[in-house]
Amino acid sequence: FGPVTAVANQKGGVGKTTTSINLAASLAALDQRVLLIDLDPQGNSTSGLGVDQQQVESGTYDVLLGDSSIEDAIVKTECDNLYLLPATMDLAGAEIELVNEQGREQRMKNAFAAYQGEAFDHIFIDCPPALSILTVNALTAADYIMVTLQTEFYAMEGLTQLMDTIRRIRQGLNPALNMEGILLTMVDRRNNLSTQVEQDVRAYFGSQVYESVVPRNVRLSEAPSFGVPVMYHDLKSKGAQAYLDVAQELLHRRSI
Amino acid sequence: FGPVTAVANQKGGVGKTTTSINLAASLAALDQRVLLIDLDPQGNSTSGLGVDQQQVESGTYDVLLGDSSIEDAIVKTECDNLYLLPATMDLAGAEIELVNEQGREQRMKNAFAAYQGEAFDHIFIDCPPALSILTVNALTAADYIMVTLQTEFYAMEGLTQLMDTIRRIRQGLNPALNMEGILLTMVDRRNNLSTQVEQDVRAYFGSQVYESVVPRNVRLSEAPSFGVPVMYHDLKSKGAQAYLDVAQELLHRRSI
Ligand SMILES: Nc1ncnc2c1ncn2[C@@H]1O[C@H](COP(=O)(O)OP(=O)(O)OP(=O)(O)O)[C@@H](O)[C@H]1O
Ligand SMILES: Nc1ncnc2c1ncn2[C@@H]1O[C@H](COP(=O)(O)OP(=O)(O)OP(=O)(O)O)[C@@H](O)[C@H]1O
Ligand SMILES: [Mg+2]
Ligand SMILES: [Mg+2]
Repeated sequence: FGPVTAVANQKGGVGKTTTSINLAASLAALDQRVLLIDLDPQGNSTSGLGVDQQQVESGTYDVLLGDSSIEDAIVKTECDNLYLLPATMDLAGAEIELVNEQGREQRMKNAFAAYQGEAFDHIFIDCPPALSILTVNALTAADYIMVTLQTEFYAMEGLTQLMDTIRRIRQGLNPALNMEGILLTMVDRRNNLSTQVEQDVRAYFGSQVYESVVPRNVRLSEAPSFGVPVMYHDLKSKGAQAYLDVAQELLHRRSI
Repeated sequence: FGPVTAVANQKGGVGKTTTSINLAASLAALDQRVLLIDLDPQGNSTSGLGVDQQQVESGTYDVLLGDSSIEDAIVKTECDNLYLLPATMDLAGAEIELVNEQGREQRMKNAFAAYQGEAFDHIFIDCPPALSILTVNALTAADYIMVTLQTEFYAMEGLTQLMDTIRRIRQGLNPALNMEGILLTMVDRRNNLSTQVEQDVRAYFGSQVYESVVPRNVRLSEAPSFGVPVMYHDLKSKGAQAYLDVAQELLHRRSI
C-alpha cells in the first residue's frame, strides 16, 4: 500500500487540513504518487480539493464500516499523481456506530491490509480535531504521525495530551508508530507570542521539529474556496513555497 | 439555575473558548453573576482562567457521570462574579462511556434541573470542536446557542452542517433551543476573504449576525498564557473592547 502519515492534533484549527492538502500536492508535483484520506466528518480535505461531498458514492465512512474497499472509493483529483479517499456526511455517525464493534480501532488498518490496487509513494490521513475513535483508527494504521502546531498558547498546551496519546498507542495498538515530526504553522515572526512558542517548542522537542515552517499567508486560506491546493492558486506565494520546502524536508528525513 | 448559552461550532479554532471566557468575564464585570462550564476535554476554558486541571477534584466529567453535583464542582475564579465548572482530563473518556447509557444526551440537562445553589444571571458552555455526544448534551440543556464564526472559507462551509444539527435538536431533544446569534471572530477588514465572508454571512443570516465583531488582536491570544481574560491583560486593547461590546449587545438582544 505505501507509507502512511497521520496528520493529527486534537486542538482545532491548527492547519491539519491545510497541511494535508498542500503537502500531498507538493509531493505529487515532485512525481510522487500520493493518496490523501479525509477522516474528518467536516470533509474539508474533500472540498479543499474541489470534490463535492454530495456527489460521492462511497468514501471513508463506507471503508471503515466494511461496505467498500479503498480501491473502489478512491477518486482522482485535478492534480496529477494526487488521489483522494473522500469524506461524506455520514462519517459524523461513524464514531457512535463503531463504538460497540469488535476491533473498532483496527478498521482502517484492516482496510489498508486488504488493499489490492496500485501502491502509493505516500498516504496522508487528515484527522478530525479530537482524540476520538476516528483519530485512534488513523494512529493505529499509520507508520508516522505529523503534528501540525499553531504557534499559540492553547495549541502548545495541548501537546502534552497529544504526546500521552501517542505513547499509549505505541505501547498497545501500534508499536511501529514513528514521530514524523512537529510542523509549525501560521508562524508570524513579528509577533512575540509566536516567536516565544517557536523557541519553547524547539528547545523541548529539538530535531523532532521541522526546520521548515509555514508562515501565516492569506493565499493559503483563499485556495480552498477555489477547490485547489495553494500551488495552483498562487505558486509564487510564501504559502506555496513553504509547503514545497516541507515536502523536500520530508523526503530528506525519510531517506536518512 | 439561569439562562444557558452553548458556544458551539464543530469547526476547530474559530474562537469558541476565547469567546466563552471573554464574554463571560465582560458580563461579570457588568455585575452579572456568571458561570462558565468547560465541556471540552482540552480544558482550554479552565487553563485560560488560571485553574490547574491537575488540582481539580471534580469537574464536568463527574457531573455528567452523576458522581458530583454542579454546586460541589464549581470553583470561584480570580474575577468577581465569574465561576467555573472546570474540565478534567478524564472528560476525554466521557464520550465513549456515555454512549451506552440511558438518556445519554440528557445528562447535562438533568444536572441543571438538580442544581440547588444560588442562581446565575448567565451560564455559558464552551463546547468541543465536534458534533459529538458532549456537544449534543450542551445543545439539549441550553436555552440559546451562540455560533462563533471565523471569517474563513472552511468555517463558512461548516455552517450548513451546524444549522442542520441545530434543526434536528430543535425537532427532538430540545424544542426550546433559540439561536442567540452568529458572532464573527478574528475579523480582518484589510483582508478580502474575511470581508467577503462577512458580507455573505450577513446577506444570508441577516439580523441573526451580531453587529459587534471581534477583530484579530494579539492581546486575545496572549491573555490565556497569563491565565486571565483579556480585560485583565490589556483593558484598552481592541480585543477587550470588542468583547465588552458583545456583552452589551447580548444584554440588549435579551431585553427586547
Ligand atoms: N499558514 C496559514 N496562513 C493563513 N491561513 C491559514 C494557514 N493555515 C491554515 N489557515 C487557515 O486557518 C484555518 C484553519 O486551518 P485548517 O482548517 O487547515 O486547520 P485544521 O487543524 O484542519 O482545523 P480543524 O481542527 O477544524 O480540522 C483555515 O481557514 C485555513 O484556511
Ligand atoms: N480575535 C482573535 N484574535 C487573535 N487571536 C485569537 C482571536 N480569537 C482566538 N484567537 C486565538 O486563536 C486560537 C483559536 O481560538 P480558540 O482556541 O478560542 O478557538 P476554539 O474554537 O475554542 O478552538 P477549539 O476548536 O480547539 O476548541 C487560540 O490560540 C486563540 O488564542
Ligand atoms: Mg481540518
Ligand atoms: Mg476551545
